[in-house]
Amino acid sequence: MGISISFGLQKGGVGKTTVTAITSWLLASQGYRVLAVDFDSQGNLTQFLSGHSPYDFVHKTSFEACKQQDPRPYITSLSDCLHLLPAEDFLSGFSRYLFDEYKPSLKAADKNALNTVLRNTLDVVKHEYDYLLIDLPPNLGDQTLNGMAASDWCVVVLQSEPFAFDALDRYLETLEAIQKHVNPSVRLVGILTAIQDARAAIGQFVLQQAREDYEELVFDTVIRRKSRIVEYSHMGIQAKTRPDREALQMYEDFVEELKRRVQS
Amino acid sequence: MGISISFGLQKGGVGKTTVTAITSWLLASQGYRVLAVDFDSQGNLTQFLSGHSPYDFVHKTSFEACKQQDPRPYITSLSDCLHLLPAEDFLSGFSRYLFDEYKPSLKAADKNALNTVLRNTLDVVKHEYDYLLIDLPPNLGDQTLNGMAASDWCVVVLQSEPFAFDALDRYLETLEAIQKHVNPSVRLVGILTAIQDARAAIGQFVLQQAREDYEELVFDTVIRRKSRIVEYSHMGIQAKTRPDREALQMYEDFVEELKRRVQS
Ligand SMILES: Nc1ncnc2c1ncn2[C@@H]1O[C@H](COP(=O)(O)OP(=O)(O)OP(=O)(O)O)[C@@H](O)[C@H]1O
Ligand SMILES: Nc1ncnc2c1ncn2[C@@H]1O[C@H](COP(=O)(O)OP(=O)(O)OP(=O)(O)O)[C@@H](O)[C@H]1O
Ligand SMILES: [Mg+2]
Ligand SMILES: [Mg+2]
Repeated sequence: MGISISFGLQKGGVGKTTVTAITSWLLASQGYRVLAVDFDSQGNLTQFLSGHSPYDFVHKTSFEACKQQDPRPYITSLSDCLHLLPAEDFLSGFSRYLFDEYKPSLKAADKNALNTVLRNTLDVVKHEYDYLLIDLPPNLGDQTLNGMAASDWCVVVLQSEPFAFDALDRYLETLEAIQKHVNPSVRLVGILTAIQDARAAIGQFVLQQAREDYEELVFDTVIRRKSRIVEYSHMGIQAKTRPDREALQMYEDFVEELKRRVQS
Repeated sequence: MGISISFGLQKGGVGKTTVTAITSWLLASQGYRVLAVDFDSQGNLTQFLSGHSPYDFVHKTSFEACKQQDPRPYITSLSDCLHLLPAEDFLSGFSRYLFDEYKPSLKAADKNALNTVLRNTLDVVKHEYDYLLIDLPPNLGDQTLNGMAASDWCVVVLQSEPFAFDALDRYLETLEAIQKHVNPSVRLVGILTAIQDARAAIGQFVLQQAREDYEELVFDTVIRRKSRIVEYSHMGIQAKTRPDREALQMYEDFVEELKRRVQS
């Protein structure tokens, strides 16, 4: 199917990595072939899914893949269905690379070429996967622009708190610009609340405001704050205990909604 | 006194802006002259302290201040004791500006000159304030490097969760590099846990690990998660109700520890 989906927002700590990781894991457990693409130099997705430090993947990351326009030597297989293109600190040189090395190498002065590096890279393997899920850093810089341009669908990840909500407009503007100038077929699949404090009135208020302003774009599924989810980030996802089932159920509901929206 | 203190970590959403905002407000309420410096293009500190959207300050921000090496035309007075140097989206062009405009304008090829732009800018007014508090974005890019180089003291802001803890080493490495090459007098004042989930075992575990690895560097004060604090981000800080007193007490304890450490 080769459906690429990115998870972004320029606000920090809203749950982008956690949603990308658990969604990748769930889709793979359902038998879909999944490539999880870490495009944040922090390497959190890499740590989450591989159980290894990003430093274990030095010089074998999405950065090398982009420089060579081929991800195949750098994809690591976590299971039959779940593959990972890791990230590590050197990826922080991505913008520098685009301007100092990639741009001078281009024959024509194509301003948009800087934004399609990741897309060209993932195109080499896109048909080999059902889903390619891309984790993005908390800013609207070159990694996010490339991530949007490489996506068939974009998920905006929200925390139901005011600063995250404030960041929505600017994210959507940026996506529109990518649609207009770089990738006319990328679409917003929806706005997901990935950390909701159930008992906080402010959380309810922000979610309500999101639903008023963005209506059916907002996913029905709301992922609540559960400490079990924090434990997965280093211990790995497990589906054994009751806290596991309560935590994963919310992400399973999201995955069902996501599949319905992207497969229609 | 002219003490500059930055609040940083490249992990998103750990509480940098909230700590910078409430610390600024508390010090000002104690009679200190405070300049709050927003150096994150998201403008969250600007929204928090001014009550206005960052877009209300277009072309009157820390970016203009840096380009002109003078913040005075752009400092806005929120009260007698609390002044703000705002930030807004155009600040995302800071790195571009450093490489495309500032660097070519330098007579000597001084690699470190790119890192001292904010310091030179704040030096113009440093003596007019007791404290200059700098809020930084969630990455180790040019704004954070400039923020560290402009600081007498750096506070690392932690959320007691694994990914934030993982980010500590790289932050401290970066600070050491700044100490070595750019600003020998900048010092780490300490590591502050700014969002602690009291009942989560993982939160206790991470805090304990921080205390084992970094010992007296870790502030004794731990700021717990309280939804009242989220409400301040748009409504402004208030000190009226019981939830206010419970929330602000933790930041007051931090401010006392901070003052002891920087004034010794
Ligand atoms: N539903 C949830 N319940 C509890 N904790 C969560 C939940 N989702 C994420 N977290 C925790 O919140 C923190 C931030 O999440 P995460 O790192 O996934 O966000 P992010 O948007 O990728 O952050 P960044 O902007 O730094 O990349 C992590 O410590 C994570 O374990
Ligand atoms: N002690 C606390 N209790 C409850 N909520 C908090 C606390 N500290 C911060 N928050 C909330 O957590 C979210 C993240 O905080 P904040 O924006 O200050 O972090 P940040 O590190 O500046 O994020 P970024 O990396 O995006 O700049 C905000 O919605 C804020 O209101
Ligand atoms: Mg992340
Ligand atoms: Mg912030």
